[in-house]
Amino acid sequence: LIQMKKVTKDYRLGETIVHALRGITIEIDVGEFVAVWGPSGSGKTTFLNLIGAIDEPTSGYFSFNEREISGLSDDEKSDLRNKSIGFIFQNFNLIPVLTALENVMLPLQIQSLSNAEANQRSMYRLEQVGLSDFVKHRPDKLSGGQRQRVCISRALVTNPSLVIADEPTANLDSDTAMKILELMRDLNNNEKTTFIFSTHDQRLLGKMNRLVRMVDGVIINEEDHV
Amino acid sequence: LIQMKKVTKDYRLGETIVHALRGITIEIDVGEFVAVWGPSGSGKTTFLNLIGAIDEPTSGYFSFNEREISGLSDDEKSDLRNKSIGFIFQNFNLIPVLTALENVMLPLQIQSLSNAEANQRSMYRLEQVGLSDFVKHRPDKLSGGQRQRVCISRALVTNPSLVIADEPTANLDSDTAMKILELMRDLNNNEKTTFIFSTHDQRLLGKMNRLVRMVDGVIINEEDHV
Ligand SMILES: Nc1ncnc2c1ncn2[C@@H]1O[C@H](COP(=O)(O)OP(=O)(O)OP(=O)(O)O)[C@@H](O)[C@H]1O
Ligand SMILES: Nc1ncnc2c1ncn2[C@@H]1O[C@H](COP(=O)(O)OP(=O)(O)OP(=O)(O)O)[C@@H](O)[C@H]1O
Ligand SMILES: [Mg+2]
Ligand SMILES: [Mg+2]
Repeated sequence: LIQMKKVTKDYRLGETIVHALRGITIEIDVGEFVAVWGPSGSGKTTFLNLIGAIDEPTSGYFSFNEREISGLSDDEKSDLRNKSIGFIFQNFNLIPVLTALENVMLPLQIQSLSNAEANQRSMYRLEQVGLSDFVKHRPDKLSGGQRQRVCISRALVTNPSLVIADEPTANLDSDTAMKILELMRDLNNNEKTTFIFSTHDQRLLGKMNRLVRMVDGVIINEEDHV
Repeated sequence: LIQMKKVTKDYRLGETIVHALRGITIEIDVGEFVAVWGPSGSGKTTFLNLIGAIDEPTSGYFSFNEREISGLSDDEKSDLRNKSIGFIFQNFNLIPVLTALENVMLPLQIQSLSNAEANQRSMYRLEQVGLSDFVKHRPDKLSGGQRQRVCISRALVTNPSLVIADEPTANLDSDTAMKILELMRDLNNNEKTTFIFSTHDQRLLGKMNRLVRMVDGVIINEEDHV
């Protein structure tokens, strides 16, 4: 599904250059359930943003489903994201003037589904994360963990083939985190949905099929579990 | 230091009322190191906002240093917060157009310290959390865990007598989280700084002096550790 060869990512900051990724080589197949972990600032979010075609490498080779990403136009990338990828952002990115339900419906309305179907699928995803009673709340009227769960629902509502989850349980208590993990495991087992996580959460790390360790913009360790 | 008796907090949401706190009775003394934990949506942030005089109870008695909070004017509350309380917010609240350093200096500039002294104290706090190389970055040029650490530095820079920390390690890897905990423990031991946390983080919960469990807006369990 995903192939990266010696991918780098630099950010310019005034006079200096920040080398956020310093040569990433990795393959991730359809149906994997893999977590990237490592110190704060090591490049995990940057890596996930490249996979989600939200950002572009500075150098190196990156292909998604055998198509090289740098060859795609902005429209093609945007289309790819909307149809195939569900993204759970580390800083949420909910739209403040929309309710929880409206935020979750948005990706489906971009796909021109009917309001009725968008509504039904969004309500289903919000129930799955325990938010049935909060669908009319706008983000500022929700707790941190409730906002995080709205983001999770939004990422799943399009039935994506790839879910990219950046710290999806950082604001959740253990019971809720475990329920979310079960939900994602089921999708992975039943629908073959590919999951790529970034997480510091030991409760999740212990349950991954594959762990990729990142330090200072490079992958330094890989572990496979049965 | 803090006394609450049968404190409630209601939010109005259109036609309905959300009973976020349903009768909280608790005492917290100077020098304590206490964590509030419980399910997402159980009222922890609401509770911390009351303690920090950011919000007011709907009913019940609440005093801070023997002074009843409902009797204070907005200016008196604002003064209390700026001089005595350091607040680490669950959703960060950094000012986007200011650098990390400027964000940390802000509470000291409100206190009319000289720029030189504000700068020196802020650099010290940023070093303590490992951010010396990032002081010129604005928040959008920082990782999630780096933003969280800027918030921690900002809360400590005024040398407050009370630190209120809402999920202060949610975005931090284990090594960094442990360093932050050590830093706070030292302040608690050496300066008698009072710490009140809300956290889901098992790495922290295992190291608290006192654990307060909240469910559905009430305290249902207390544990003291030696
Ligand atoms: N301004 C508001 N208006 C209406 N309801 C609110 C408002 N703020 C919070 N709530 C509700 O009050 C309840 C308690 O929220 P609070 O933020 O205190 O929870 P929490 O324990 O901090 O949760 P988390 O662990 O997810 O951060 C939640 O159910 C939330 O939806
Ligand atoms: N737009 C930007 N401009 C400059 N530097 C940036 C930018 N975005 C990120 N960085 C830097 O790149 C490095 C990697 O950031 P990234 O967000 O990928 O880290 P991370 O592993 O996700 O960290 P965390 O665990 O704290 O979320 C960090 O040192 C960060 O300061
Ligand atoms: Mg990150
Ligand atoms: Mg909260």
